Amino acid sequence: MLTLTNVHKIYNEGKSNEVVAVHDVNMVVYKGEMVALMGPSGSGKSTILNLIGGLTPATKGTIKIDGVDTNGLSNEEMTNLRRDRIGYIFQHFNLLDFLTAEQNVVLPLLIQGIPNYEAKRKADMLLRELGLGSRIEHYPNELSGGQEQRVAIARSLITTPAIILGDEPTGDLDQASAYEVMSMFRRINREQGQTLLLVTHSEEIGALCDRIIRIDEGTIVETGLEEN
Amino acid sequence: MLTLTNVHKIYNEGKSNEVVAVHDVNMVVYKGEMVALMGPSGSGKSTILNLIGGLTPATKGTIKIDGVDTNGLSNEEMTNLRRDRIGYIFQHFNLLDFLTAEQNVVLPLLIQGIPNYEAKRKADMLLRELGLGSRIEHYPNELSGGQEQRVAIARSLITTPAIILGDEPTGDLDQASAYEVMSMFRRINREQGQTLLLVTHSEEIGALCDRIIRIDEGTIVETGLEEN
Ligand SMILES: Nc1ncnc2c1ncn2[C@@H]1O[C@H](COP(=O)(O)OP(=O)(O)OP(=O)(O)O)[C@@H](O)[C@H]1O
Ligand SMILES: Nc1ncnc2c1ncn2[C@@H]1O[C@H](COP(=O)(O)OP(=O)(O)OP(=O)(O)O)[C@@H](O)[C@H]1O
Ligand SMILES: [Mg+2]
Ligand SMILES: [Mg+2]
Repeated sequence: MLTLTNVHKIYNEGKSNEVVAVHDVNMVVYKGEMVALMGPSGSGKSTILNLIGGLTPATKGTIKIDGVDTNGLSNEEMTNLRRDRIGYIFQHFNLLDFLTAEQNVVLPLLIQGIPNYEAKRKADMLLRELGLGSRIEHYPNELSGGQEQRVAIARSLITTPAIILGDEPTGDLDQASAYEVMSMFRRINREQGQTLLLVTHSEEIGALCDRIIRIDEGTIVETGLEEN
Repeated sequence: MLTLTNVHKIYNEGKSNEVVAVHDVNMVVYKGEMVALMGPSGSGKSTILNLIGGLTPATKGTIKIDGVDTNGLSNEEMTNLRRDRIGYIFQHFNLLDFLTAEQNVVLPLLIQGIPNYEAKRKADMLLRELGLGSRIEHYPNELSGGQEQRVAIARSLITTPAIILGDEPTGDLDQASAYEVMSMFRRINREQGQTLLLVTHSEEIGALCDRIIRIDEGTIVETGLEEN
């Protein structure tokens, strides 16, 4: 499903402010798995998600999504891949603050050409399921941190993407809400076979996944496959 | 130190989209305490911090900081109180993205009229203590989420304010880094008598505080004083 082979990401390569964000990364996420990615602050977790999602180019190494080398794709092909097969929950949500919660969530469907009424119906259902039924018309600055996060989660799920990349998707939620979101993730993982790679700082959330990949100072230190 | 008496905050009062964010809030934080504020997503925690910090006006009720009713202050007096006596760590940091980590942290000192070299010295010391020695010249978009959070923490501490209001100050940190930040908070609390009110979703972080105030659906359900 997702394979990273010998991946490196270096910012400002060769300059005085060069930073090796990740190096020698070899990682696999199998189709239909729900995997946690954990590690200290600054260890490279968001970088790995950004590399997989094609939001930043790798300095070295190969990234394959469903066997397709993302380096070999044109800009348009990568954009289509992201639009149709990947759902992304950003660490700070990246909602559009001039759109309501509902409008933020329907956007990926409108981009796919789904009619407005159908997109709205799906968005409202998801938002209600996440406890935001009374916040559908609110703008991001009229929402609490955890409410914004749930809007971002809804937006990532609405196109039922094959792969969901979540960067601390429960970071702003209390424990009860976090568990509700995790059981929602587990349900779509079981019922629709969606693959999830979730960055988290919480061992409890990690324990709810099939395995935990651990990263430290830019490289993988545990794959969680050793126990099998 | 901090008293809230019969505080209410209603958004869009009287309109169809009226939201009661908090109501009937009675709360005290004593001088020199380190108190946690916990509750479900959307229950009113950020609202309470915003009310105390004067970032939003209360619809009803009284807020006193060191015996001074903040409602009776002029805009200028409130601004001075915020500048000199309150440190604020926002839920999403609110760093200025056109300033480096160091520049973001020196800003409150420059506003107080401290000379640049002295402010820089203090900022670098704090950033190093928080593990960001190698990130001093980085801009916010060149930092990881947890690194940004630590810059926000440094910025809130640099003026050694009497009161620190932290909105999930360890939310983007791994457990080890979170504990380091909490022991830093505990140290300044013990050594300098600073008062801290910290919103958190983590019971472990709450347990490191003197007591936990719990909020649910906009009103206080536990003060943590009952056990004494
Ligand atoms: N400008 C606004 N207009 C309308 N409603 C608002 C506005 N700002 C906040 N709210 C509502 O007030 C309630 C309390 O919000 P608040 O941000 O205080 O919650 P919180 O406890 O900090 O939540 P979280 O843990 O998710 O950060 C929420 O239901 C939110 O939707
Ligand atoms: N544009 C950039 N230029 C230079 N360095 C960068 C840039 N973006 C990220 N970094 C650095 O790369 C490293 C990895 O960052 P990344 O955001 O992947 O960490 P993370 O594991 O997600 O951390 P956190 O848990 O704090 O979110 C960090 O040390 C960060 O400072
Ligand atoms: Mg990150
Ligand atoms: Mg909040």
